[in-house]
Amino acid sequence: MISFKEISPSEFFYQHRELAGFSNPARALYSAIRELVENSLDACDGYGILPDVLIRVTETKPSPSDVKEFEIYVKDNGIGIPSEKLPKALGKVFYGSKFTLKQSRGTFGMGGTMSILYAQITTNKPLRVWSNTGNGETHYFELMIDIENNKPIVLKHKKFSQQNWRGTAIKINLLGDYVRSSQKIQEYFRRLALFTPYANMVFEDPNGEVFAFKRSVDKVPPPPHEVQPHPKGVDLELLRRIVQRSSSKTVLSLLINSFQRVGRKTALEILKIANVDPNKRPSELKMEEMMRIINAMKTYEKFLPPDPSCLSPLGKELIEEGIKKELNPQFVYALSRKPSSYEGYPFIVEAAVASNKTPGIKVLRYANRIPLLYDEKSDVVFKLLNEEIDLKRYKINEDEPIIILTHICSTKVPYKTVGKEFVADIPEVEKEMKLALQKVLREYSLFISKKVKIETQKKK
Amino acid sequence: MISFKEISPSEFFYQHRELAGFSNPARALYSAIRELVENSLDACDGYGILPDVLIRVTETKPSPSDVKEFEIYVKDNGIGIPSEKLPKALGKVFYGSKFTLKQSRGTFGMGGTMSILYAQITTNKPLRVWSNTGNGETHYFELMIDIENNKPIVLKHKKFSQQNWRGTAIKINLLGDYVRSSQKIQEYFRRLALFTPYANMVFEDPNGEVFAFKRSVDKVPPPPHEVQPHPKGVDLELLRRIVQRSSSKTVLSLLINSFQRVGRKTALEILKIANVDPNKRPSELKMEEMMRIINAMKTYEKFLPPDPSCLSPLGKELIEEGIKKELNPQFVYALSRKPSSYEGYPFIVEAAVASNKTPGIKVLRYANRIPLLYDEKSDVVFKLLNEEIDLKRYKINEDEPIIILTHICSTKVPYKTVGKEFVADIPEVEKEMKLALQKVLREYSLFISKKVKIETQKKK
Ligand SMILES: Nc1ncnc2c1ncn2[C@@H]1O[C@H](COP(=O)(O)OP(=O)(O)OP(=O)(O)O)[C@@H](O)[C@H]1O
Ligand SMILES: Nc1ncnc2c1ncn2[C@@H]1O[C@H](COP(=O)(O)OP(=O)(O)OP(=O)(O)O)[C@@H](O)[C@H]1O
Ligand SMILES: [Mg+2]
Ligand SMILES: [Mg+2]
Repeated sequence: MISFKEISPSEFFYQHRELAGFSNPARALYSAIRELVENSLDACDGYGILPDVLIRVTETKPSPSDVKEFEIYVKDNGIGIPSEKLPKALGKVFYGSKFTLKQSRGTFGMGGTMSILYAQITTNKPLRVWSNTGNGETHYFELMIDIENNKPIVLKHKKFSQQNWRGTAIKINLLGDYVRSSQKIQEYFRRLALFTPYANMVFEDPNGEVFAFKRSVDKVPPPPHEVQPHPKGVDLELLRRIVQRSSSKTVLSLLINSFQRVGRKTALEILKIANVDPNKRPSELKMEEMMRIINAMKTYEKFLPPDPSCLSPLGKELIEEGIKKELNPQFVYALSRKPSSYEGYPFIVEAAVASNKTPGIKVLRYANRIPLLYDEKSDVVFKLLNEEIDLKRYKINEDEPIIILTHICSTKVPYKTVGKEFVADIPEVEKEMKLALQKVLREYSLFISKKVKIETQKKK
Repeated sequence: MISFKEISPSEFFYQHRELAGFSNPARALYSAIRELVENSLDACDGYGILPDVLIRVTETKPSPSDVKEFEIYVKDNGIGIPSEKLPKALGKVFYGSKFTLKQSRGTFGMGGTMSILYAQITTNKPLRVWSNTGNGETHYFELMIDIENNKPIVLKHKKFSQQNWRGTAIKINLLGDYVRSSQKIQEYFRRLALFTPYANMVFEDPNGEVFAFKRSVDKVPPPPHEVQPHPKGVDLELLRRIVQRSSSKTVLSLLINSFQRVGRKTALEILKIANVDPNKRPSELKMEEMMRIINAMKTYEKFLPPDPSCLSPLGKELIEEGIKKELNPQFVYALSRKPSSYEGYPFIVEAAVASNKTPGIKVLRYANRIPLLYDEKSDVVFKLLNEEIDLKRYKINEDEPIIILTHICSTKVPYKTVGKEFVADIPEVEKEMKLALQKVLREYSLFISKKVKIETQKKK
């Protein structure tokens, strides 16, 4: 008698927490910190707020072992979490506010929740969270997760008046290993500060060391806007849902109202190719007609590329500013390419080079402003720098004192893992990334040539 | 007004189907074929049945484009799917029969479902499936998936008498690209046949080419048995559930009955370390006491290693047989290491070398008998062969005509992705894999020395 069962999303990621980056105490400490900090930053710069984020990690009880209990406290001045949504936001996998077509660090609806889940199963201590959306009321919750059923368990809920604070503060206790993860965690913060020059961040580590990153610019880049789907990203499921929910009276107006880059003229052309009556009621569309509309959209070549207002690149100026602030290099050059797209999802590639003080090529990868520190060899950037681009052509040796920075931002970064460790080599992305790298490397080689020339002249 | 929402598991993997290996038509064709074939093989050798599997892939309508509709038909003689479970088995993500502590190819409860989902969104055609569990009744279903709600939609269900068949036959229509995936698909079948010498498999490809693999051995390796968790794999959530469901009268008997490798003496020692009364009723255990039991189990050093009866390695004999059948090499040597474990999950590493007819080191990676063909550079085996093991010490050059085979089988293969593409470098796994590789490479270098000696003598 074979037994079948269903498991919930939280159960699945409890069983396979390594898929989400919680494979062992050292890695889990890193992942919990990054997930909470990225949530805090999203809650700030996603809404035009200059971030002030405090991260304090302490040993809760001294122990001779490296693996021990740590408390992670993360506090921000972001938009806060509405109290009626908070338990699910942090206590349910696949629940969140970032499932929209808009760039944000978060995307899967589970990172914060996984941190709380891991904390709970290793220490049995609940999440403690304070949040105020700026309405004068701070809500305090003690939460645990019902892992088998993927729902929050509210152990405590209090609210109190607090007029001058808006933001979120989270406290979790988990089994970690700072000895094995401190280098990565500290490097994460340095790289984060480099790419978030408008943020104040303070990291107080378990050894009492304080890493303070003060903002060097006082303006947040313009936050992105949510956009409608692009016709190149449509499939049958998406169109079926659009039709089901649409209040449009005709197929013509449905296309115009539901997709970006589709005006009246374009919509009429599409429907002509699909052989569908523009005045038909959407509810009367047959599946075969929907298929023909999709195929027409697939083959149609005259759409404008996706609207990039859903993206928020850092930009040449801020990237160079961040690099100067953190690394103070002799030479720096950054660029931000024009928007491109893959499968209807817009993306922008940014890149930079800087001279370094120590030898050895150092690659800093970013995606949606998140520093990626793991699985470098699997990333499209590594593939380009090791197989596609001949560094010698740019006068770059193996131990060149150079920093190469890459950033891809998109409404859907093509991560290959739920732990957001590396980016897949999608053809359009690889092409854009290659062009960006070639350009910045060329600028670096010009700097090197000029430098050599000057030094040669000095010797004369 | 920020809008929050929940998405279902099928919705999540619809949005992020690249995480499951369905990133584009070429890759999706490969993934659908492999997921269905692996389900068929599990349904056979997991139950001691000699597999007979037919895979027929046809173009449903001719088209000048490479990307077009294909029909995939997979038929097996396995144990079948009970009719009352079938709609959910194939129409619901995170539903299946393989969530147990027993080796099988399937593990996530979603591979077959994802193939049907991808087929549905690219062609709108339902899954057609016939299944008979050997009770004389074949059930026929036409199914689609309600993606937003993660549940099956039964469009049709018929049953008819069929006395002489047991097994499952699945037919799906999906958008694929055989031009871009044929090499990988054909290589997948060759490698699968090599590692499944007891299976009859026929692959009829869209060009009418027939790849027939006849079994060369008539015995299936003994199927694995489900086992209880090992104390080294316990965490608070697991213990809490065991306590909640246990009908044991005392904590002492709960430990003995719920865990493998825990007898009376061991259980008493554990409870002594944890300072918990052995005669206490499980329902009266406080959380702090459970934590102490967990910590005691973590630090206890005298457990026997995990019971490997939940594993089913192929074994030296069958591996060499499979290699000889497929490759007919001059030299072959395989080994199967003793069981090991990581985090309470037992695993066995197997490895083999064979001389090849063409130059160039060829690495064949397997996990739970599945050939892994993607993301080689991210796999622990690649790391070992490129960074940890000096191939020159074994007289192996870059273009050596050698085949190196690795296999890890476990109740939990440490995959890093839901698409089962590559294995993480868990320390215990890396150590075992390294020892296995060093041993087989040493055997190969002995063969090479002997060969050189013979040829030198011939020349004299
Ligand atoms: N510090 C915070 N301030 C405001 N809202 C937050 C904060 N942390 C979490 N949230 C809310 O909780 C939701 C769930 O967070 P969670 O990290 O689990 O998923 P996510 O950020 O949406 O996606 P990802 O899994 O990619 O991180 C978020 O979408 C956001 O709405
Ligand atoms: N050909 C088959 N014969 C018998 N049972 C099958 C067959 N195909 C699927 N099943 C049943 O359907 C369930 C779901 O299959 P699915 O491929 O979605 O998940 P899985 O095989 O359990 O895990 P994975 O996602 O790792 O493949 C299986 O667990 C199995 O019980
Ligand atoms: Mg998040
Ligand atoms: Mg499966």
